[in-house]
Amino acid sequence: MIEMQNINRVYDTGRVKVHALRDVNLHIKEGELIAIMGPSGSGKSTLMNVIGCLDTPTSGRYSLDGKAVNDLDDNDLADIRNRKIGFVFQSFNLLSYASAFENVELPLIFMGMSTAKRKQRVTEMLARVGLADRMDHKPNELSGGQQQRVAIARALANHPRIILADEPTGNLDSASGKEILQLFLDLWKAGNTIIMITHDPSISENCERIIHLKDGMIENGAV
Amino acid sequence: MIEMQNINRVYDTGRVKVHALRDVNLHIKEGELIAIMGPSGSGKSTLMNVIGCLDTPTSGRYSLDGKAVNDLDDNDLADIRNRKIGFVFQSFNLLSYASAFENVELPLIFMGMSTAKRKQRVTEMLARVGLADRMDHKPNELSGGQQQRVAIARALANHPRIILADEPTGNLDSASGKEILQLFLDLWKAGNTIIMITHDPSISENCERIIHLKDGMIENGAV
Ligand SMILES: Nc1ncnc2c1ncn2[C@@H]1O[C@H](COP(=O)(O)OP(=O)(O)OP(=O)(O)O)[C@@H](O)[C@H]1O
Ligand SMILES: Nc1ncnc2c1ncn2[C@@H]1O[C@H](COP(=O)(O)OP(=O)(O)OP(=O)(O)O)[C@@H](O)[C@H]1O
Ligand SMILES: [Mg+2]
Ligand SMILES: [Mg+2]
Repeated sequence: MIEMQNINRVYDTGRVKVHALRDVNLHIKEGELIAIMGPSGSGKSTLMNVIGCLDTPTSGRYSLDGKAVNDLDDNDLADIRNRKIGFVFQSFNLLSYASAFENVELPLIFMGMSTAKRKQRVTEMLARVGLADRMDHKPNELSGGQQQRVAIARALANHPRIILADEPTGNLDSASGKEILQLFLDLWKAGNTIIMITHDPSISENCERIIHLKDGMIENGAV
Repeated sequence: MIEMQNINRVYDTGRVKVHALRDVNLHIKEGELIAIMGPSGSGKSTLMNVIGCLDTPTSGRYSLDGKAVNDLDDNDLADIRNRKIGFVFQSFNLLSYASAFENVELPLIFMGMSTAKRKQRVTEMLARVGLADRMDHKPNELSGGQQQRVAIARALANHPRIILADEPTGNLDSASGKEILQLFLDLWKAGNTIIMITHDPSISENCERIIHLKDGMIENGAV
């Protein structure tokens, strides 16, 4: 369902130039549970952004569920980002002026969910990540790990079938990290596809397969 | 040198109220290497901000090197924050419009270091954290772990005697994390005081003592 051929991504601002992904070949089937690991700066987040249709490769082909992403129009892309894929960002990307509740609610508003159903879904998601008593707090009124959990709740609110999580437990103590891992495992057993960037062996050892990145290349060739 | 008695910190915005630190008693001597651990939301960053004179307690007494912090004027406080204490923030707090080099250089400009000496010091610090080839990148042109390392370089640039690091390896792979740990251990052996918030046992097991926080309280009473 995720097919990448000869994917390259070069960042070139004129002032700086970095070849962040080099000839990446990747094949991920529906329902897989995958960990992406590698040194800081090796291209993991860049790869995740391309998978999530948030960034366009400099060259190469990427098809998602059989359709070339390059050929999709803005509506298709919006639909993918809002409904098909849930993305947990490494730096959370929360709206600073909105509460935890409102941050999680936003994608549900976009997909046209009713107010009553939104309230139920948001409350459920925030409770699931242990933040029932923090729903009215804004991001700067939350601890780092709490902000991370709001980002997780927001990514999962729409019940996406593909979950992309960029270091989802980096700011969490081991007990909270275990709860989040269990949440992802439950979603995987329900048939969803989960791809997690992690530095944490206690997470990667639970995954079906580990993709190792180094200097923008997948080690051991195509996967 | 760090003496806290009955420290309380209540966040009260009218809309939300959280008793983040409760009757904290703490005594840290010069030259100690300390880990602070505890669940997400337990008050670790709040405690660190009070120690670092970035936040004022709601009640209780805090003295640093024998002086009551409450009695210090703005100049004393600025001096403490710029020269005595190096602070690595959990969310990095880098200037988004400045390069890695400029971000690390800023505290050195404030203390009046010459241009030539600044160039040497900044280059040295960034090389020390493995970012010699990323000096001109702005934060949004850096990976998460690279941003974290810029924050570390900036905190250490002024050679402070007290280093406060809030989860300094949360975004780093284990190899990079080990290098950063070694950097802190070297600084500790040189006689500096190091206090690190961490969720990582491979860091805390290297510390002289571990302070455990839970629900705003230090477990096992005064330390
Ligand atoms: N400005 C604020 N207003 C209200 N509550 C706040 C504010 N900042 C933090 N809090 C609350 O205070 C508590 C302690 O926050 P703190 O950031 O110290 O936790 P922490 O131990 O560092 O957590 P983490 O491991 O997730 O970073 C949290 O429950 C948080 O929701
Ligand atoms: N906008 C950009 N412009 C230039 N270079 C960039 C840009 N964004 C990222 N880079 C560089 O591309 C490389 C890959 O970045 P990426 O964020 O994918 O790494 P990563 O594997 O996620 O690292 P980490 O584990 O530290 O989060 C890094 O060396 C980084 O400096
Ligand atoms: Mg990354
Ligand atoms: Mg914190």
